[in-house]
Parts: sequence; structure tokens; C-alpha cells
Amino acid sequence: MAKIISITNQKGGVAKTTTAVNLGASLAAAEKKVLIVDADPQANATIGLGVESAKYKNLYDVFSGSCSPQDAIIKFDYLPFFHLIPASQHLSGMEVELAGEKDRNHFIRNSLAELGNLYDYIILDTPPTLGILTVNALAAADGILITMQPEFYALDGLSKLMTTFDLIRKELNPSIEIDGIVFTLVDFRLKLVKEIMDEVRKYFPEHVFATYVARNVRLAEAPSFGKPILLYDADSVGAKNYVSLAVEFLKRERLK
Amino acid sequence: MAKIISITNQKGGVAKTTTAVNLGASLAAAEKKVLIVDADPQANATIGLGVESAKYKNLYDVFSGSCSPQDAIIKFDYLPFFHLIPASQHLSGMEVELAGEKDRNHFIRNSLAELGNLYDYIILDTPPTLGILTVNALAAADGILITMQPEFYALDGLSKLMTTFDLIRKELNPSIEIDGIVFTLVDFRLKLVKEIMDEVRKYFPEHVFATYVARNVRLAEAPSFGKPILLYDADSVGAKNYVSLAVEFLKRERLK
Ligand SMILES: Nc1ncnc2c1ncn2[C@@H]1O[C@H](COP(=O)(O)OP(=O)(O)OP(=O)(O)O)[C@@H](O)[C@H]1O
Ligand SMILES: Nc1ncnc2c1ncn2[C@@H]1O[C@H](COP(=O)(O)OP(=O)(O)OP(=O)(O)O)[C@@H](O)[C@H]1O
Ligand SMILES: [Mg+2]
Ligand SMILES: [Mg+2]
Repeated sequence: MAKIISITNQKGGVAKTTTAVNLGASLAAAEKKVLIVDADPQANATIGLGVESAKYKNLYDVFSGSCSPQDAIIKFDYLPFFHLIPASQHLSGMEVELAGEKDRNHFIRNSLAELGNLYDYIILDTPPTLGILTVNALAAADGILITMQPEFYALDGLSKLMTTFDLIRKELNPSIEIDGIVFTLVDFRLKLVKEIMDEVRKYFPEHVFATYVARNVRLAEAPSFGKPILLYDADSVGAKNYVSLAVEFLKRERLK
Repeated sequence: MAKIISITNQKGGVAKTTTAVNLGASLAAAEKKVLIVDADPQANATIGLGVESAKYKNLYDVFSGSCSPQDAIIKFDYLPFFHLIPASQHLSGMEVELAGEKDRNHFIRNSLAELGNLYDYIILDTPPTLGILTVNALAAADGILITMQPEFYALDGLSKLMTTFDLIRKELNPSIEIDGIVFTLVDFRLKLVKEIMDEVRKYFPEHVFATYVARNVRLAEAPSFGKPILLYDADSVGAKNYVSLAVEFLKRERLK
């Protein structure tokens, strides 16, 4: 049965997409069956994997019932069992479109239901908001993985995110857990970074991954070649960080 | 009459807030009368200026009619005529709250109407979305200032933003202009950065500022001290970049 992970943080630009793509690819390289679901109307995960969403069936088509989730799956020949359901900019209308719907918070969960036994992990990339798409992702997820750039605005954002998480667990999805918090875009030249990492580790010792992802230009280049870092530059620090994150993630999974 | 500028880009983490605060402070230091309006429920501009929005009247109170815009203005004694209307997390409900309202796109414009002759510039900080708050900001603005981190996702994001801009100009605000595009978080170690800057300059030669803001740790530290960069470290490259941006911005204003 697929474990559904939502990669979520309402703060913008904290490597949610970079993590969805590269943790996903690293898990697939470890022979797990992985589906990335791009739930962000900006479709960065989709574009970063070289896919023009307008040409393909996508998550919006699944939501609107014009195709099945299976029809929207894209496979990549460079990595077996690394699949994608692309996003589309039409997802930005969901806030309004779903406003009256009875099951408005469960569109993602219902769309993915029939895929459960095809994958080990379904990874949801979410937008920098706490709007309907992110709520849908959290309502569907078995676990949330929080990416966090350890800079000033991150602490306040983390506490707001935890409040939202508690609310969703109470109202919509009692079985959701915190899979972990991973520091991203880490650059120790900013002294504040170590202080914030220590602070977060103090408050959430059980959640913070030992692995963190350092700032590395290759990670910013890889999407311009439409590839996960592992295929673009396997020797880079960025690739090693994400492989190490996948290893640590799987270790935690085995201990559950 | 105040000129209203919306600092907007739906891509997350591209220094919208850092620019709203620091361009605003640099203009105030040039003896312009400046009001920052934080229109983002995540309230980063508010927090980055050391203000706890829950304690003060804020933009949500203005929208809900429970206070006048003047009542929500906060002044800073370290810089004359550098004022703020704080955000509040209650703004995140606006999408739903305004859904049925006749004037749903003009809440910001209507709220700021009576402040017009108190300021030279009213700067709106907006969220990483193209939702109701950003649409409100663009419907109210005389000009949009686009901040852009010249990395891979920025090009696709810019073209989507331009589409939204054209739509808003056609449907809601015929007099809105593009005040400019400023590159932020510039780090030439990523070779892609120069290529993207050249590409954007080629397509929008009239819009791209000659000034760009380089990655500089002092800019990430300043909000942890609740200060604009000019007050935190006036000798830093970050401060010089934002002063230079203010000078170039004012030069463009005089040529209009
Ligand atoms: N470790 C890293 N080193 C260098 N660049 C990185 C790293 N991680 C991400 N980036 C780059 O930083 C930018 C922001 O990352 P990304 O788009 O993944 O964040 P996000 O949280 O998904 O943003 P959004 O909130 O807009 O969805 C991108 O240009 C990305 O390529
Ligand atoms: N030139 C710079 N050098 C170093 N750090 C910077 C610079 N500009 C911004 N930052 C830092 O980068 C992060 C993102 O910047 P900021 O929050 O201003 O972006 P934003 O576009 O407002 O994000 P969001 O989309 O979440 O509102 C912050 O931690 C900020 O302090
Ligand atoms: Mg993203
Ligand atoms: Mg911001």
C-alpha cells in the first residue's frame, strides 16, 4: 500500500519542489516504486522534469473527471518506477471551483485511492500557501515532510505550519504523522543558520533529520536539464545529500 | 498623490518582502514619505520590522471595517516617514470571505483611497500566489515591481506573471504599468544566472533595472534584528544595492 507523503511549507522558495523531485528519484534509485504528484499550479516539479504540462493529461484533468489518474501518469525511461502526474495552471482555479463542494478537502485523496497498490511512495509537491490544494494534500497524506531553509522567517512559519498540521489532524486526517523536518539551502556563512538549526533541533529532536541539504549550484542547474540531480550529476554534493536523505528516510520507515 | 507599487511574483522566496522593506526604507532615507502595506497573511514584512501583528490594528481590521486605515499605521522612530500597515494571518481567509462580494477585487484600493495624499509611495508586499490578495494589490497599484531570482523556474514564472498582469490591466486596472524588473539573490557562481539575466534583459530591455541585488548574508540577518538593512548595516553590499535601486527607481520616476 502506497505511503503518501506531502512535502509542505507555506514559506516560499524553501526547496519543496527540489526535495519532491530529488528525494523521489533517490527512493526510485533505491528500487522503491515512486509517483510524484505535482499539486502546485505553478507546476515547477513538472517543468523541472522537462514536461510541458499543457501537452499531457494532468492532475486538473483527474480532478475534473476527464481522465483517470492512471491516464495522467508519465514515466521516465532514465529511471524505472519514477513516475509523475503533472500539474497544470488550471489548478489555481480550484479554490473557487471547489468552494461549494461537499468533499472539497478530499479531492487528492479520492483521486489517488485507486493507485495505492501500484507504488511504495506517492510524493505530493505543494504550493507556498495553506489554501485548498495544500489542505487537500495534507488530508490525503500519511505523513508530512517539512522542508525548511533555516533563516529568520522560517521559525515563525514553522510554528504556523504546526498549528495547521494539528488542525488537519483533528478535523480531516487523524492518522497523519510528521515524517520529518529537513533543513534545505543550508549555507553556514550566515551565522544565523546554525542558531536556527540548533533551535529547531531542540524543539523537535524526534523530527529533524540528521541529513541536511547544503546550498549547491548543481541542484539549481539540474531542472534546467529536466533531470533529477542523481541523473544530472551523481557525484555532486547535492546528489549525495539527497541520497543520504533517502537512506535516513527509509531507516525511519523500517523503525515504524 | 501617493504612487502605489505592488511588489509581486507568484514564485516563492524571490525577495519580495526583502525588497518591499529595503526599497521602502531607502526611499524614506531619500526623504520620500513611504508606507509599507503588508498584504501577505504570512506577515513576513511585519515580523521582519519587529512588529507582532497580533498586538496591533492591521490590514485585516481595515478590510473588515473595524478600524480606519489611519488607525492601523505604525511609525518607526529610527526613520521618519517610514510607516507600516501590518498584515495578520486572518488575511488568509480573504479568498473565501470575499468570494461573494461585489467589490472583491478592490478591497485594497478602497482601503488605501483616503491615504493617498499622506504619502509619496505606498508599497504593497504580496504573497507567492495569484490569489485574491495579489489580485487586489494589482488592482490597486499604479505600478508593479517584479523581483526575480534569475534561476531556472524564474522564466516560466515571469511569463505567467506577465499574462496575469495583462489580464488585470484589461479587466480591473487599465492604468497599471510595469515599474520594472529587479534581479534579486544574484549569485554568479551559478552559471545559469548570467544566462537568465541576459535572456530577460533581451526580452524586456525597458523594464530591467541596471541595479541588481546580490546574495549578501547581511540582508538575511537584518530581519532577525527587526530592521531594514540601511539601519542594520549601512556599509554592507546589501544596503548599497538597495540604495542604488532606490536612486535608479527615482530617476525613472522623474523621466515619466
Ligand atoms: N540545495 C540547493 N542549492 C542550490 N539551489 C537550490 C537548492 N535547493 C533548491 N534550490 C533552488 O532554489 C530555488 C527554490 O527552490 P524550490 O523551487 O525547490 O523551492 P520551493 O519551496 O518549491 O518554492 P515554491 O514555494 O515557489 O514552490 C530554485 O531555483 C531551486 O532550483
Ligand atoms: N540579497 C539577499 N541575500 C541574502 N539573503 C536574502 C537576500 N534577499 C532575500 N534574502 C533572504 O532570502 C529569503 C527569501 O526572501 P524573502 O522572504 O524576502 O522572499 P519572498 O519573495 O518575500 O518570499 P515569499 O514568496 O515566501 O513571500 C529570506 O530568508 C530573506 O532574508
Ligand atoms: Mg515549489
Ligand atoms: Mg514575502
